[in-house]
Amino acid sequence: PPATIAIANQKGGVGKTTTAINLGAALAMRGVRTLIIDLDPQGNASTGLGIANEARESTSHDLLAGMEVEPLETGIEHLSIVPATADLSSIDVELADDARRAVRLREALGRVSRETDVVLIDCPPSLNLLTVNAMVAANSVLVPLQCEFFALEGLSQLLLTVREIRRTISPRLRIEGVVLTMYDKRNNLSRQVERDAREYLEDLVFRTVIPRNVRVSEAPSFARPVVLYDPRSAGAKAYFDLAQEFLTRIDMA
Amino acid sequence: PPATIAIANQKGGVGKTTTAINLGAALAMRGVRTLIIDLDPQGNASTGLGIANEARESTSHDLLAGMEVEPLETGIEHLSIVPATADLSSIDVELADDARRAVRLREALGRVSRETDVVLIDCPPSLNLLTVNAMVAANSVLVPLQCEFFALEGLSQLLLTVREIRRTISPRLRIEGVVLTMYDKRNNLSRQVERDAREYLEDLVFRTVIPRNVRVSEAPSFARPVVLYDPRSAGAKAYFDLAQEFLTRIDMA
Ligand SMILES: Nc1ncnc2c1ncn2[C@@H]1O[C@H](COP(=O)(O)OP(=O)(O)OP(=O)(O)O)[C@@H](O)[C@H]1O
Ligand SMILES: Nc1ncnc2c1ncn2[C@@H]1O[C@H](COP(=O)(O)OP(=O)(O)OP(=O)(O)O)[C@@H](O)[C@H]1O
Ligand SMILES: [Mg+2]
Ligand SMILES: [Mg+2]
Repeated sequence: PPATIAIANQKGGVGKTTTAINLGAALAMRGVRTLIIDLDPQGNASTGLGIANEARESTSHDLLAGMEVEPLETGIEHLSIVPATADLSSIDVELADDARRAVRLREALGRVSRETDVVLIDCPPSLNLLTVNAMVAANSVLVPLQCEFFALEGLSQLLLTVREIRRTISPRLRIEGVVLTMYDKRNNLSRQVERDAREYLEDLVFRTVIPRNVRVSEAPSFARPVVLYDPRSAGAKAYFDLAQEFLTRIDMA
Repeated sequence: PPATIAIANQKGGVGKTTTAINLGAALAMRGVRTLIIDLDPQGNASTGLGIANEARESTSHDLLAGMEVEPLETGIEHLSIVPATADLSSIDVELADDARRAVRLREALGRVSRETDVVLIDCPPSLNLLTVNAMVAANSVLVPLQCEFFALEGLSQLLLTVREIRRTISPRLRIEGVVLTMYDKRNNLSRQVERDAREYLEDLVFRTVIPRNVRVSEAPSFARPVVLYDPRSAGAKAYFDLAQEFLTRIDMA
């Protein structure tokens, strides 16, 4: 079965979607067959990869509801996606009486990821049923950590959630690592957060640091990952490095 | 009763907490008695105002559970807060069988805001029961909108939710306005988002625009709002302007 990674952090705007899109694209460019599952009702990963609303016929909501789903092509070789729509936000209510509501994605994933090497699940900014489903379906959790003050505050809550899932449903779930994002070398705060993260989390923190780079935030408006929109930019280079380090960490380099 | 405003946007990291803290502090500095309700389990508004975890004895979770709550002083005259802790995240489950779960905050707010002019409710990045409670308790919704590509995408979902609450529970709920945040004048994207927002939303968009300003992101690490941490900074000036424009809009200038 494919290496399945949940990209999660309940703090909002830290770079979860940007990491799912660009790590996914960088892996695909190296020939790694990659599937992105958009599990956020905002559908930003689907939009950032140019999937129009009308094209989102079979979605991650359908996957959780137990229906047959066919991933969509993204126009990037080896990269496909199961897109999201807003109706995903009612899944808590729909599955409220289902005793197996936490394992729905794990059960469904086998059917959509037959010819896949890596699955990346983009999570919403919350520790709700959607993020729990992603963690239960995953082998490990990748945590984007923005280099800002509020970033470290939510981390202990996230690690507690992972530990609880490991204790109850997924004994082998682990943290893949923490990726520092939007690092601004002119800003004291960034240096401080990096120092604190490496001291407190040690080897969990990836060596690759993603800089704040305007080309990264421009890329989604052209419906392309920054690694294709501007491959020579500092942001793209960092995501190529991240893909290399990621493959080494999961023994696929 | 006080003017009650929900600061909401399900897109993460757009400046909801930063706006609650700094609009709140700027209003208090003008003698407007202001109460902040931290309704995000991350508790960032509480942390950003220097409320230590140990001091969060009576919280917004208690408010929703129907208990007596006494707001805490923030050290800033005329500004008080009902802080948040992580147990707020289980409120969905706790109130699942309560037919009145959506009006809990509205019913409780009268008891804590007797000597208040303005109540600001900081919402989590989601359209869940917490944000619904905030909108039902409020007279209007203030929407921080980050000047980035994904920002406009979630707006229609947010406006639909407000319309639904107006139709079902709160006939007088309206949009106070949209505040553009993290505007970077060097960045084409910011100009484009501003142009689109003013064309699409017209007078709903506040004239005041909050610039991206490193002093704003540094302030929380000193547990002070930027309007006190560095009142001459571009970020602080913008929040003073916002407070002026806000008071004019709610007829309290
Ligand atoms: N390295 C970067 N440099 C500049 N801008 C970035 C960078 N990474 C992300 N961004 C921008 O920051 C914003 C937040 O990023 P993104 O949407 O990926 O975060 P998220 O964690 O997925 O947010 P949410 O919590 O809403 O799901 C986006 O507008 C994105 O384009
Ligand atoms: N005008 C600004 N200039 C620079 N940084 C800013 C500005 N406004 C907010 N920030 C920083 O951006 C990050 C996101 O802001 P904030 O936490 O207020 O957003 P939020 O919408 O409350 O996030 P969440 O969705 O997680 O609740 C924070 O680290 C904050 O310090
Ligand atoms: Mg996202
Ligand atoms: Mg916040």
